[in-house]
Amino acid sequence: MSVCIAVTNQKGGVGKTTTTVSLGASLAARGLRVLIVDADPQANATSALGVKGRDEAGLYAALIEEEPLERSVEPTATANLWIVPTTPALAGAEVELVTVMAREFRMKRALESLRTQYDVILMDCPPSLGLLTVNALAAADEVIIPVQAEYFALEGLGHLSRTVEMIRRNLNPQLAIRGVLLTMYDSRTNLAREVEQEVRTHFPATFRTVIPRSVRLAEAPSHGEPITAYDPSSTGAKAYEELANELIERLRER
Amino acid sequence: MSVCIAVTNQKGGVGKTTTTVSLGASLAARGLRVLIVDADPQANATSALGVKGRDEAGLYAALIEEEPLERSVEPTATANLWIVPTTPALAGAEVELVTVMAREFRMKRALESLRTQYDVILMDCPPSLGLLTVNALAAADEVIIPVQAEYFALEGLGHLSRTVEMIRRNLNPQLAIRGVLLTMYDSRTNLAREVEQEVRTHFPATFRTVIPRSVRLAEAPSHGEPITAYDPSSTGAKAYEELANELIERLRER
Ligand SMILES: Nc1ncnc2c1ncn2[C@@H]1O[C@H](COP(=O)(O)OP(=O)(O)OP(=O)(O)O)[C@@H](O)[C@H]1O
Ligand SMILES: Nc1ncnc2c1ncn2[C@@H]1O[C@H](COP(=O)(O)OP(=O)(O)OP(=O)(O)O)[C@@H](O)[C@H]1O
Ligand SMILES: [Mg+2]
Ligand SMILES: [Mg+2]
Repeated sequence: MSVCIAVTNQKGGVGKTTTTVSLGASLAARGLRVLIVDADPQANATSALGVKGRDEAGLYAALIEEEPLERSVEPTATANLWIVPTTPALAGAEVELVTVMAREFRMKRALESLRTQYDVILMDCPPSLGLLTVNALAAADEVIIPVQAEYFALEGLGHLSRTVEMIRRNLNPQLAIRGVLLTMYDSRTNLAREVEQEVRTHFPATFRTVIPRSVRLAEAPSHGEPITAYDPSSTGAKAYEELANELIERLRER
Repeated sequence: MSVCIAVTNQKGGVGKTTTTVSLGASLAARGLRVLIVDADPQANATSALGVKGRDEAGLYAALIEEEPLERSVEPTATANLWIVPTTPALAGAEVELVTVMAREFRMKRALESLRTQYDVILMDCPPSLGLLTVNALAAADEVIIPVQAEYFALEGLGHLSRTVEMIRRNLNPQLAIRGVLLTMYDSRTNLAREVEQEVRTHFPATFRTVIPRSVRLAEAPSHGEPITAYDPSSTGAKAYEELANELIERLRER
């Protein structure tokens, strides 16, 4: 199994980074070799795993200077989990890629030689549909779309699925939406239940697993640890473990 | 008094749109003439006020085709509150502005003729530091930075304040950070208190007013109403009313 997944949603703060890091760590705990690619200039996935990015290496160098990406892969404190870290310098790539040849395929090319070394590659995307996200979608086999169970996140889903369709038609014919994931779910509110119903109706591929709002998930990044290390018995850790199982099930059915 | 304020933070989901709409409505309730400019292609401020954007009008036409902005101003259901709505087509401006002359000043020019008609202009920014946000910062007199009381939002503050400093030196000498605003504050968690302490230490201009987490604020947008209309007695509405008072106090001291 070697699959490359983009974790994306242009709506901000829906749990993209938390999902990439927590799901990555949960898959690694099951023995899969997992690579996380931090494609967001905020570099939150990098710091959430306690790693420090270097400006001259990493994704920016691979996208703009076509440096081989192997050199930028770093181990994390979690077994079976590696990362291509990033720094805010990556924001420059968003503008510099505009006039570069085959600009949408730079990430795909950079990842090609790494594909065989990992079972799962997870790409954390910035909250936009700019060239960094387009690159990740052109390189990916499939997409996971985290959605906070609230109104603005729901509103943006239609626009995002049209963009994925556009990428499939123009850049990446086998790109599939693997699933929409409900995050920060607070079952005490009507809002969450209403949004869940809307999402499940319009997106049948929505994961059964729902990630509850859990402050332990928000605390873990300040310790530079994924939830599997910071508090493995928390509801957040258990939910991402369940998601890892559900994803493996779905990947086996492909 | 005529002041133009950019509400910005590249971290996603920190309450930029909620603050722009709720603060705008609270200032309008005090009798000030307020204009909201939706500078985010997600167009969340537009839908939160129950307004529909038109692709051919609005901010995109003003930035790229230099159409006068007056034509795009629409009233809202709230007295004294108007909006320049937007649609996802605005995302195109982020790429198209890259090669345009005086690209950072298009928003400033577009707003010039409107400045005298409003007491306060609030610009809702997208979760990035791209050309739309740079345009808003070049046009603004001051900046309000919403920060969720969590780790990733805290981490991004240093980078944002360096960017504001860069804009002040190169594009807009009188740009000042009016304040950092703590949002979605859950006083039951240590995380919130720790982040608050860090923020107040490094950013002395942090507003006294803190916005609590309140599900009524998350419900209001699905009704197309600001919190002042949807649930004026909620803790969220009262907090934004307090913020409006504190802002007016600070603006009088300028
Ligand atoms: N299930 C959860 N319960 C509680 N807090 C959460 C949960 N998931 C994420 N968070 C917190 O919510 C905030 C937003 O999550 P996160 O940063 O992962 O979203 P994002 O989509 O990656 O944001 P951005 O759009 O800025 O990249 C973070 O402070 C994170 O720690
Ligand atoms: N004080 C609050 N209490 C509860 N929910 C809130 C509060 N403020 C905002 N929200 C909700 O949290 C989510 C994020 O807020 P909002 O969309 O305003 O942030 P943003 O910074 O504008 O996001 P983006 O980065 O995508 O532009 C929304 O669903 C909003 O309704
Ligand atoms: Mg993120
Ligand atoms: Mg917003």
